[in-house]
Amino acid sequence: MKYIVIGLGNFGSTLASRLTTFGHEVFGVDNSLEKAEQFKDRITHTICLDTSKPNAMKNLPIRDTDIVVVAIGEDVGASILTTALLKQNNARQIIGRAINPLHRTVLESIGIETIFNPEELAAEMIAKQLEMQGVLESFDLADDSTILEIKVPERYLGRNAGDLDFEETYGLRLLGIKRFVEEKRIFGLAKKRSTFERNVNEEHIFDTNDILVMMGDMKNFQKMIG
Amino acid sequence: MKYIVIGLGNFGSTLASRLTTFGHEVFGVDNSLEKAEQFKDRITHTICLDTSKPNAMKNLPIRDTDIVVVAIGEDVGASILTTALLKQNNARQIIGRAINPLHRTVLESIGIETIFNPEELAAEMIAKQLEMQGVLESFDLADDSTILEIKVPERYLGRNAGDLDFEETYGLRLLGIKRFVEEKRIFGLAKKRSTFERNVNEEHIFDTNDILVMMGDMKNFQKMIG
Ligand SMILES: Nc1ncnc2c1ncn2[C@@H]1O[C@H](COP(=O)(O)OP(=O)(O)OP(=O)(O)O)[C@@H](O)[C@H]1O
Ligand SMILES: Nc1ncnc2c1ncn2[C@@H]1O[C@H](COP(=O)(O)OP(=O)(O)OP(=O)(O)O)[C@@H](O)[C@H]1O
Repeated sequence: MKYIVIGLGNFGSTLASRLTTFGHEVFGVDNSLEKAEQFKDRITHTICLDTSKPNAMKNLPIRDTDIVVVAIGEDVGASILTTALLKQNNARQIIGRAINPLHRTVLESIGIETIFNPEELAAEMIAKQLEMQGVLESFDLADDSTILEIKVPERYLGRNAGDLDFEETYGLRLLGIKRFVEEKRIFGLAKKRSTFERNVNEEHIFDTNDILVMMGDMKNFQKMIG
Repeated sequence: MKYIVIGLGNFGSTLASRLTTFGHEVFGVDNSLEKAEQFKDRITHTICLDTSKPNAMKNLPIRDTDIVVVAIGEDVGASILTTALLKQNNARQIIGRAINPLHRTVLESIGIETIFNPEELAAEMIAKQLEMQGVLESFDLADDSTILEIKVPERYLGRNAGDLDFEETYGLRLLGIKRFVEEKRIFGLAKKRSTFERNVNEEHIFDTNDILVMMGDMKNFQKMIG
């Protein structure tokens, strides 16, 4: 594929280099000569150009390019002008970066294929990774059925097992509650021993030592966290 | 879980809001009052505070917090001072954002659990998504075996089938090459018809109409694209 990536900040330069290592032909564009120089060994071609100027477009192989990515961040004006010029020059597919809702609205009105915000995407990703750390153990029974052990979510602490919303909301069945208890032994050495309570009383009040053992489709669990 | 997220830019505010919707108790911190106000309905608590000042730390519930995320971007100095103060105040787990290699090196030397760059993470993600668009069709034979039809990668164009590196590098077997040909019919109406060549000559030269039909473990293919 042939790509043009405009704006070689952290986001644009990483994208352009990655696409280059995947074997594509990538033109990396930036109006800072220093940036164009910095990445010339990691991107197929780099060009120093101010893409917010109409003349700039004739220096880019737009007609042969499959996808143009506008990765300019802070300079919203330059991002919008660049996008408008690309559209005017019949770029086949434009992907644009928006740094705030107004920026996004203007790009939408110009009419481009895809608009994203790198910082928001990364935050979603990291939030989900942090959430998956709550999963202590998982065991696949089948493609559509997994047994999960998860630390009881904060929002259930102090509430009754009867309040649990997992079942209706996510199709996950509570198999029971697992707890670790310390068992004193001969010579006073404490040892952790796990117990599993299969019959969970509706009146049971969740505390921080409760581990919920759930069964259901992993896709539903992922829908719950994401 | 209890979180503190410092810096409510695009990244920090999205992370803090997401964790809040997952049911965690989140303190969102920013030295801009406008930011603290803007997100007060989306984050459990928001506090206006300059966290690069030693006094700031006593206003944060650090001892009860599981994870502190330093999401300050541009102001590298503030990010570093904040991180150092958190470390000094025995924060249990610190996750930090670095906006360039030097910033990352300093945070590493302070000694925190995880360092990331949101723009780079998002670029990796988008590069992979664009790469997966090269997959025209896929059909799962089994958990560890998928048949994939992919447009011939740019880097093979003009080269011999004998040069193909998929097999040794990725354990993907080339089953054959599929092509669409136009077939003239009665009344001159052209119709696309596909053909599949199972015996690929080592001398065959790849061109843009070739579709590679590969078989192998999807995990290996994903390793190929990154
Ligand atoms: N008119 C323009 N033409 C070409 N490139 C431009 C133009 N305006 C800005 N750029 C480039 O876009 C790049 C990214 O923009 P931004 O100002 O957001 O930098 P950044 O904050 O380093 O980016 P990132 O958030 O990706 O790390 C910069 O390298 C900048 O030089
Ligand atoms: N000393 C400080 N104490 C607390 N918050 C701070 C401090 N310095 C900066 N911040 C906040 O950190 C936030 C993120 O920093 P940055 O300057 O990168 O903003 P941004 O570019 O909007 O962020 P993003 O890249 O996440 O969109 C800002 O909202 C800023 O007010």
